[in-house]
Amino acid sequence: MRIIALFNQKGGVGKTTTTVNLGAALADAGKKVVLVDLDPQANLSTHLGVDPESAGISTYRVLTDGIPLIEALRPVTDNLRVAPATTDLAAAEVELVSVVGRESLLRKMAEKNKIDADFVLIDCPPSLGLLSLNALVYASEVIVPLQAHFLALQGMEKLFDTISMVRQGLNPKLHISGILFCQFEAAARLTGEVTGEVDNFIASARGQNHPVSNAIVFQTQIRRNIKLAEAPSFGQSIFQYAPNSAGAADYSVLAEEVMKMKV
Amino acid sequence: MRIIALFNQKGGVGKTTTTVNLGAALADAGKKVVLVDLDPQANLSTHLGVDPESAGISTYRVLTDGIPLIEALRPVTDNLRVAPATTDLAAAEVELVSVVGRESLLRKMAEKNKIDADFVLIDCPPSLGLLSLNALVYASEVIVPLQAHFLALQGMEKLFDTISMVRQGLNPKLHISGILFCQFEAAARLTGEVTGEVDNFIASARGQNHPVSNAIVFQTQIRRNIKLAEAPSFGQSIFQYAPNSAGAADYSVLAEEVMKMKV
Ligand SMILES: Nc1ncnc2c1ncn2[C@@H]1O[C@H](COP(=O)(O)OP(=O)(O)OP(=O)(O)O)[C@@H](O)[C@H]1O
Ligand SMILES: Nc1ncnc2c1ncn2[C@@H]1O[C@H](COP(=O)(O)OP(=O)(O)OP(=O)(O)O)[C@@H](O)[C@H]1O
Ligand SMILES: [Mg+2]
Ligand SMILES: [Mg+2]
Repeated sequence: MRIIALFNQKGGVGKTTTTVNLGAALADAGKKVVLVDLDPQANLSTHLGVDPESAGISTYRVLTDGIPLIEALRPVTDNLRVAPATTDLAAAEVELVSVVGRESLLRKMAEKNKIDADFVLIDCPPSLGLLSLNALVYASEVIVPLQAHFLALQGMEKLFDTISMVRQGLNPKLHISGILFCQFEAAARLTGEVTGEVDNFIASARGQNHPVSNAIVFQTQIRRNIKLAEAPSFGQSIFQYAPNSAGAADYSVLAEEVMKMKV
Repeated sequence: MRIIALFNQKGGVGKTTTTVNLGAALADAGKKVVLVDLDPQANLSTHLGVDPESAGISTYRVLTDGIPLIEALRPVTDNLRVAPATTDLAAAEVELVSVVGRESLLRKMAEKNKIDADFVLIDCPPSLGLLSLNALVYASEVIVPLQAHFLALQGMEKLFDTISMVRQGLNPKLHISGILFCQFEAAARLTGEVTGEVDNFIASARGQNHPVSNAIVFQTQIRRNIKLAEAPSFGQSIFQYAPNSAGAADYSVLAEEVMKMKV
């Protein structure tokens, strides 16, 4: 079972869009997939057409009431289940501040039962706080969605520091498995500069004890495609909403690449 | 003096880009402008070419060491000063959890001295946590940068709830003065749907006690323009980097509209 955190504290880079559509593509390819919404915005839940406030267990209750993660799972399509978030998850950061082992609560509640899945994908909020830490402690690998913009590149150092911190203490096997360019505009001058910087950085980290030393930059780039931004308003993945779009093609190819990776 | 929080918990909508370029346009128009970076990503500081880790007082120290805001101000250009952030601001949320009056620390430190400014613009992080609350308690008005995407629209209710909460307790005069469409793509079908929904919502809130009842939707729309994403890598505003670009035109026109508003 691969447990993948979609993590980047920079806002709006494509974390939720990737969690939903990579998840749906893996499920369509016959893999058993679980998605976990750890963002108080509950965008993942909304994108899948799940009403966060409707009946059922949310990730907020998994963390604060100690309910096993398996009890929060709801079926979405064949092979795809989701643990939805509610907006009160925003309160968890403050409520859990003095709880011992607060960073490991998700892992603890997930490991209460054997979850029958090939992939678990966790959608993180745009922050380095307690909710993202819970994802990083439970995950075995991190995929970093990245927009090829300067401001998104700026935060990478802090992102690496956070993963290093989790590796040293709570989860030694955590590593970045891949960096994924989202909302990709190949023609923009800035794009070439940023992709070049990322390639150089990874090359210089090879062989060292660094969170990104074994990472790849996915060959698949998710192109800007307005259909990806339209799909959430129908509560659908890109494959249900616009199966012939560039967005659907890109996420299908990405799923192939993710399944072939050596991890 | 108008104290404006650029606030939207949705990530990547254009908060930082608007704070820098609206600030620069107001300064170029002869207004005295102060920018405050309250985001631990320190993107505002980087965008202005200010090294967050260099010597000087940061907003982290303003909040945690009780240093008057005026002492954190550094000159950027004529009429423009900034209070920069450092990445350790991320720790402030946890460090201040048990401090009495923790939501009002920024206001308290700002009001220690008379700040000679026509406009104070505060860049908020993508969250509803303590840092954003500090901005909302100190601000007299909120401008909401919004991308015309479904997921960005989803969070508006929670955004209104947060502003209502601050109005009831700590800052009764707080209101949303304007909603600004950023990264605007007029041709996209989704754009028409979202702008229509926002217009309808505001119209239905008129005359009620609602944070958005007196808001306008700015006539100015900030178009998608890659030059706006290139400028930060040079530490410049759009006016320094690409004065003849659509981005520079849009933010100039916005500044005119902001100066003419009745508040
Ligand atoms: N490849 C793409 N082409 C066009 N629009 C996209 C693409 N990927 C994502 N979007 C849109 O861009 C916006 C940001 O994407 P998304 O919400 O997935 O990012 P995020 O990193 O999860 O944001 P947050 O930091 O707020 O959680 C959304 O409105 C989404 O619909
Ligand atoms: N009108 C625009 N056209 C093109 N790119 C833009 C535009 N406005 C902002 N950007 C780029 O889009 C990205 C998101 O913008 P920005 O960082 O200002 O948003 P934000 O709301 O401050 O994000 P965060 O939630 O992470 O603080 C940045 O890389 C920025 O350079
Ligand atoms: Mg998201
Ligand atoms: Mg920002």
